[in-house]
Amino acid sequence: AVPLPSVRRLPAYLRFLQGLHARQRDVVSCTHIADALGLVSTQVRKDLAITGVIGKPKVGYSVSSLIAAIQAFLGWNNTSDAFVVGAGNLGRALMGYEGFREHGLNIVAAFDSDPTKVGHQIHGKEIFPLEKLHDLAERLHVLIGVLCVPAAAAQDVTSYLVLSGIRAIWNYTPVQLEVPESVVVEDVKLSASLAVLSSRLTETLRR
Amino acid sequence: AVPLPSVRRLPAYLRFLQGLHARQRDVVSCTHIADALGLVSTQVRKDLAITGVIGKPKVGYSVSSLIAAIQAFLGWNNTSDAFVVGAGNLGRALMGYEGFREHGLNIVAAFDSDPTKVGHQIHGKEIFPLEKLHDLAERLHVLIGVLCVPAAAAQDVTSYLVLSGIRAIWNYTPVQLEVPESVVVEDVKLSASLAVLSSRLTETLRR
Ligand SMILES: NC(=O)c1ccc[n+]([C@@H]2O[C@H](COP(=O)([O-])OP(=O)(O)OC[C@H]3O[C@@H](n4cnc5c(N)ncnc54)[C@H](O)[C@@H]3O)[C@@H](O)[C@H]2O)c1
Ligand SMILES: NC(=O)c1ccc[n+]([C@@H]2O[C@H](COP(=O)([O-])OP(=O)(O)OC[C@H]3O[C@@H](n4cnc5c(N)ncnc54)[C@H](O)[C@@H]3O)[C@@H](O)[C@H]2O)c1
Repeated sequence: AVPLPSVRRLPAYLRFLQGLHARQRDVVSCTHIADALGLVSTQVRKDLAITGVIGKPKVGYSVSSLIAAIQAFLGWNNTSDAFVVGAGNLGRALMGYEGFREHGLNIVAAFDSDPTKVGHQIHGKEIFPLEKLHDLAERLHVLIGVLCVPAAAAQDVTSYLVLSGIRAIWNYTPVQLEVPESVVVEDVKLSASLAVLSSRLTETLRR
Repeated sequence: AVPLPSVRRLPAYLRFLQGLHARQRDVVSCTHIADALGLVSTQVRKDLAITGVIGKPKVGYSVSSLIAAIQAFLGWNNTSDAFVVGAGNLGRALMGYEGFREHGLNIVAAFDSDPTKVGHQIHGKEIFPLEKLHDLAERLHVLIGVLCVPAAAAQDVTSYLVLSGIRAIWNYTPVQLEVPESVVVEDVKLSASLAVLSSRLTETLRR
C-alpha cells in the first residue's frame, strides 16, 4: 500500500517541477527539491520512488520525466470530468476555481435541488436539477462528484450518486459517508485544519 | 508535543458528543465513541487524554466535561474573531459559512484590494480596503487572518498581516508562506486531498 503522506506531497513537488520546467531547467537533484520545499532529501527520494521514477546517481532526475511520472501516478494526465453537487456558496466557489484543472479535475456541470438555482450558469457551467444527474453521468462518463450539499442531505444524495455510477466522491460536508467498497470517498476536513490552527494559536499565546 | 493527528480528530469527537448532549445523554464510554466513529477504543482514550480529561473506570466520561475539555484545549470556548483577506470566490464562500462559528471562529470583516468590492457587504460582513486592516486588527483585537488572495499576492499580503499584529494565518493559497516563529500558519491543502482522491480512483479503476 502506498503511504498517503507521500501521495499528499506529490502536488507540491509537481508545482515546483513545473516552475523549473517553465524556466527551462532539465535536470534536478533530490537535494535541490528538498531545499526548495523544506524537506529532507531522503524523504524526497522515497516519495518520488512511489511514482516509479528513478534518478541517475550524481545527475539527478529528468524534470520532464518526473512531471510525467507524477501526473501518471495521480491520474492527472487524463483530465477527469467531475460534477459539483450542491451549487451553494461553497459549490460555486469550487466551480469557479481554475486551479483544479492543473490537477486534472475538470468540473463540467453542477446539480442542485433548488429550482431557483437550476438553469443558471456559474463560471460558464450550467446548474441542472439533481434528477438529471444519473442520465448525464452516464452520457458524459463522469465518475467524480464533488459533494457540497448541507450535512442533512449528504447521505441521501451520496446514495443517489452511487446509483448513478459515480465512483469517487470529494466530500466537503462534515458527514462520514457510507458507500460500497468500490467507491472512493475523500473527506475535506476543514474543521480538522481549523482545530490545528486554534490549538497552536492557543499554545503560542500561552508562552 | 501534542500529536497533530489526535488534534485533527477532536472536532469529530466534539460533534458526536454535542449530538449526545442534545439527546440528554450524560455519560459515554470510549468503546461507544469508537464504535460510532469507526475508531479503535485505545486510540480514542489516547486522543481524549490530550485534553486533560480522565474517564471513570466502568463508567466512562461525563459528556459535558468532555465537551468543555475539548473546547478549552482547542481554544473554542473563546470565540476567536477573524478577518478574511481576499474577498473573491473562495473568501466569500468562507464568509458565508456559519459552520465555523461552532468551531470558535467568528469572521467579523473582510479585506480586498479591488475598489469595486470594497464597501459591499457579504453575508452581513463588510469588505474594507486592505490598508485599513492594520488599524482594525488593533482596535478589534483580531489575531486570525484567513488568507484567500491569489498565489502571486500571498507572501506580500502575509508580511503585511504580520506587521498588523495577526498571529495565526489559515492559508488557503498554494504558497508556502514565510513568517516569524511567533506566527502560526496552517495550510489548507486542497490539492493534497485531490491527489489522494485521484490516485485512489486511478487504483480502483485498474482492479
Ligand atoms: N461554505 C464553506 O466555506 C464551507 C466550509 C466547510 C464545509 N462546508 C460544507 O459544505 C456544504 C455546503 O456549504 P455551503 O456553505 O455551500 O451551503 P449552502 O447552503 O450555501 O449550499 C448548499 C446547496 O446545496 C443545495 N441542496 C440542498 N439539498 C440538496 C439536495 N438534496 N440535493 C442537491 N442539492 C441540495 C442547496 O440548494 C444549496 O444550493 C455543507 O455541508 C457545509 O457543511 C462549507
Ligand atoms: N476557489 C476555490 O475553490 C479555491 C480552491 C483552492 C484554493 N484556492 C486558493 O484560494 C485563493 C483565492 O481563490 P479564489 O478562487 O477566491 O480567487 P479570486 O480571484 O476569486 O479571489 C481573489 C481575491 O483576492 C483579491 N486580491 C488580489 N490581490 C490582493 C491583495 N494584494 N490584497 C488583498 N486582496 C487581493 C482579489 O481582488 C479577489 O477578490 C487562491 O490563492 C486560490 O489558489 C481557491
